[in-house]
Amino acid sequence: KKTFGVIGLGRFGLSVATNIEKRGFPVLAIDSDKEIIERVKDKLLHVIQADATDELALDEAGIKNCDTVIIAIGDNKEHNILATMLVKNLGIRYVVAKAVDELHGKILEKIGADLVVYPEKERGETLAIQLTSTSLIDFIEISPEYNLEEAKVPREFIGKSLRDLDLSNKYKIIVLGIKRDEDFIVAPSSEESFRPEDVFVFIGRTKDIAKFSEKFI
Amino acid sequence: KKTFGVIGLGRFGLSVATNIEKRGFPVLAIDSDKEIIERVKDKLLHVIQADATDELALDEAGIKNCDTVIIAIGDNKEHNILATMLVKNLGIRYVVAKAVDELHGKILEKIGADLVVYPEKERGETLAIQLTSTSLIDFIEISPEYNLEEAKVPREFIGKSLRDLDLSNKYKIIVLGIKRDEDFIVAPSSEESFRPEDVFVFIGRTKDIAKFSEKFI
Ligand SMILES: Nc1ncnc2c1ncn2[C@@H]1O[C@H](COP(=O)(O)OP(=O)(O)OP(=O)(O)O)[C@@H](O)[C@H]1O
Ligand SMILES: Nc1ncnc2c1ncn2[C@@H]1O[C@H](COP(=O)(O)OP(=O)(O)OP(=O)(O)O)[C@@H](O)[C@H]1O
Repeated sequence: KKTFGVIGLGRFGLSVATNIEKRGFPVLAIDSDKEIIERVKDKLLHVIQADATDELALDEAGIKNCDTVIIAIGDNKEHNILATMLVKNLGIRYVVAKAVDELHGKILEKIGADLVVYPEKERGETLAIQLTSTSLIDFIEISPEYNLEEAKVPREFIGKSLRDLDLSNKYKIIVLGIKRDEDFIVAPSSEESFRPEDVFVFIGRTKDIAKFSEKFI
Repeated sequence: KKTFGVIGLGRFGLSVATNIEKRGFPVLAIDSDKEIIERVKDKLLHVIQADATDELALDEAGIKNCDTVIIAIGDNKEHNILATMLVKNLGIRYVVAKAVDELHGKILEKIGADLVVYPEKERGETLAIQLTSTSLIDFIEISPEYNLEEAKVPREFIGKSLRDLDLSNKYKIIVLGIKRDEDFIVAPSSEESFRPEDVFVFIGRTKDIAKFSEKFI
């Protein structure tokens, strides 16, 4: 299972860390500030106090076990940039870094960040879309209340048709498609029945999906 | 056409304002800081320098013409709260306010904000979703063979339930949601029946959608 590292547990970093854990993935959460560690340690499973500009400390914290690391250090741009470089040097495959402004973001791209995020700017854009939007898919994609999910077909569903399973009424999820071998069956008919190895894609409210996953996945 | 007001042109507020304008809606952009006004006036059409804690100044700026106002003042929580109260008092129908933390957000709800946003926390959540999820919609949106469509409900469908209409079997399209008044019904149950003015969103193969549209739309 993919492991994530989050460095910097301010509002953005803490939210990234708790939400990744909520979705069932292990998170290594790091911050240099003792008070922050105290405040967040009941909210996260693995919290370590360490200075992310100290390569040895990062290594000892176990950062190399992470597939993806998110650098969420804020005000201190130099620390943010240095931590990003060190994490990339330690061989982390995918590094996401938060930028304070465009110039900072350009530097982060140059030094190897695989993805640069601008939380305030990007949330401003999605809010503008929400306030002016007439598209349901925009709404689903940017609303944390609904979700698009992909999962291996539960053993109990194999051999049963969508009509019999009646998922939209029983679990309030709608099946958009089935991935079978290398193919996508988009908008399957209700006669379609699941086969072993099928992966199905569905949408629904996040809490309904959680209930469904708990039961079958 | 709906008019928007944005008060506070920091990273979040400026992004909200420019993105709403980009989508074709008029924006009244307000900030009290002369340096900020200088920096943003080439990026926005209507920028006014005003102190949003001054009710008269707000009125003179023309805030009452706005259908929706977004309060994006940051550090200064009291200014943010007061501006929210004044804007609500001036009769603005829908007020969105940015909160710095949970306590601040609770106060904003109590004093009448219709929507409270936490940009860093919310962007953290959507990043966590992006990093841990896989998306069929990307596939549908980039494949010329399948399509995502939105259409006014055909007259023949009004009063009929999704179960009776049996669209996935008859026309090979799957209904993802229904837009009704200002609401989205995502993943509707098969008992849901269409009402006049409904707009529904569906996916399917491009040729099946073409057949369907030819018949009903
Ligand atoms: N060298 C470092 N190593 C580890 N953590 C660090 C380091 N420097 C700063 N941090 C931590 O990064 C966190 C986020 O930084 P800060 O609060 O300055 O950013 P912010 O932009 O205000 O955050 P947010 O907007 O996400 O609330 C802080 O908790 C801080 O202790
Ligand atoms: N009373 C006021 N009236 C109008 N504008 C104000 C008032 N007080 C503050 N502002 C403006 O609100 C803007 C945003 O505030 P600030 O920069 O403190 O928030 P921030 O949280 O750092 O912003 P962001 O994270 O969006 O960059 C500033 O440009 C500031 O000039």
